[in-house]
Amino acid sequence: NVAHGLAWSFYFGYLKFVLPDLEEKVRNYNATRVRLSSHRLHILLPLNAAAPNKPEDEDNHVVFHENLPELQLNRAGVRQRSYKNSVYKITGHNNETYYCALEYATPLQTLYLMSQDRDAGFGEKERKEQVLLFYRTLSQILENDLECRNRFRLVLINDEHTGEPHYLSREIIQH
Amino acid sequence: NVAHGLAWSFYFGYLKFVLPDLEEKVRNYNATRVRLSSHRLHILLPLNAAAPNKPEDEDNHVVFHENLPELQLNRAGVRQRSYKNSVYKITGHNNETYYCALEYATPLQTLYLMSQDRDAGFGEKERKEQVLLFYRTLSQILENDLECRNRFRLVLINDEHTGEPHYLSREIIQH
Ligand SMILES: Nc1nc(=O)c2ncn([C@@H]3O[C@@H]4COP(=O)(O)O[C@H]5[C@@H](O)[C@H](n6cnc7c(N)ncnc76)O[C@@H]5COP(=O)(O)O[C@@H]3[C@@H]4O)c2[nH]1
Repeated sequence: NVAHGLAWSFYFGYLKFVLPDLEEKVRNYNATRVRLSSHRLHILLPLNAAAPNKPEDEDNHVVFHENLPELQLNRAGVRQRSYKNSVYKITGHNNETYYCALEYATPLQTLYLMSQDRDAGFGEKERKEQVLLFYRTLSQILENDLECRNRFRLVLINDEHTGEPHYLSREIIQH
Repeated sequence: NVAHGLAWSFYFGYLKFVLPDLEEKVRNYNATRVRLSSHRLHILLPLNAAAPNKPEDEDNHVVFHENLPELQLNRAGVRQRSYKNSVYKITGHNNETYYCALEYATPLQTLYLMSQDRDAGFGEKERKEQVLLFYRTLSQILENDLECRNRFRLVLINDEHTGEPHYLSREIIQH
């Protein structure tokens, strides 16, 4: 049950300390730069685990704006390891603009690559159920952490979107 | 089998691209700075998964020297995500000095924290066997990647070292 461990890893190794820290950053950001439409970190979960490195490649209505100031921590021997989040400008179909910090759930890239590697013992047909298990496990973990629970939004993306060029921006704004 | 997924994640999400990139960095580093005793990334695997954030806390003969230049990549929506490795100076018991890039295997921190959280479904007595499963799985994966195979050293650390203050430096140098 790979998704179970990856959800816990995403929490203990990242969200548990990044989400509380983000709260502070986002408050300072609104005061001085563009006004964010939401304070929450939007975490994108494509159902087929195919997470690209640049959301623009999926939908050109999702455009990188700039990075928030980085957080630096000593982690497991790496000195001043850097954690940063990216703010995107999203354009809706009525031309409304929506700014927020967003990223794909990076562990889904591992699920995807494992399903393609015959040594990893994990196939394409298990992938979707693993993404759903990841989503359910992560939701429960984050709900139980008072320091995290209102600071994120898990956005399940149904990417069997035959040729709809702006499905991603639509799903983020509508959410 | 949490350790299995964490080993694959450590490979696909980190070592697969960091190890080949490190080769280049280390060659430039030797030419201009301190001479590294080994080009390999030393990855520490404490058997009880208790990986501290600063190795100095375990053994003051392992001292941070400086970071290598960082690698920046667009990853899953995060723009210019930073990957860096730290060079340490290790002093042996004959006062010999040994310089190398080293870090604890970060996923072991997840194993440790999961074993402490009663919701994670994973107890302290399974922890050691999960560390060994992580070690075996990771060894196989890295051995099969020609771009990785001579660029790392997995250092299993037996940390049931009753009061030996320099067990870590000894294990790194002797390895
Ligand atoms: N030593 C070290 N230095 C790094 O820069 C690094 N980056 C990743 N890893 C380890 O490789 C594996 C794969 O990483 P992935 O990004 O898929 O998952 C990551 C990712 O989903 C999220 N995360 C961690 N750091 C960041 C970050 N800086 N930005 C975004 N997401 C992050 O939280 C998960 C667990 O992180 P770690 O528990 O630190 O260990 C990871 C993991 O075991 C690293 N290990």
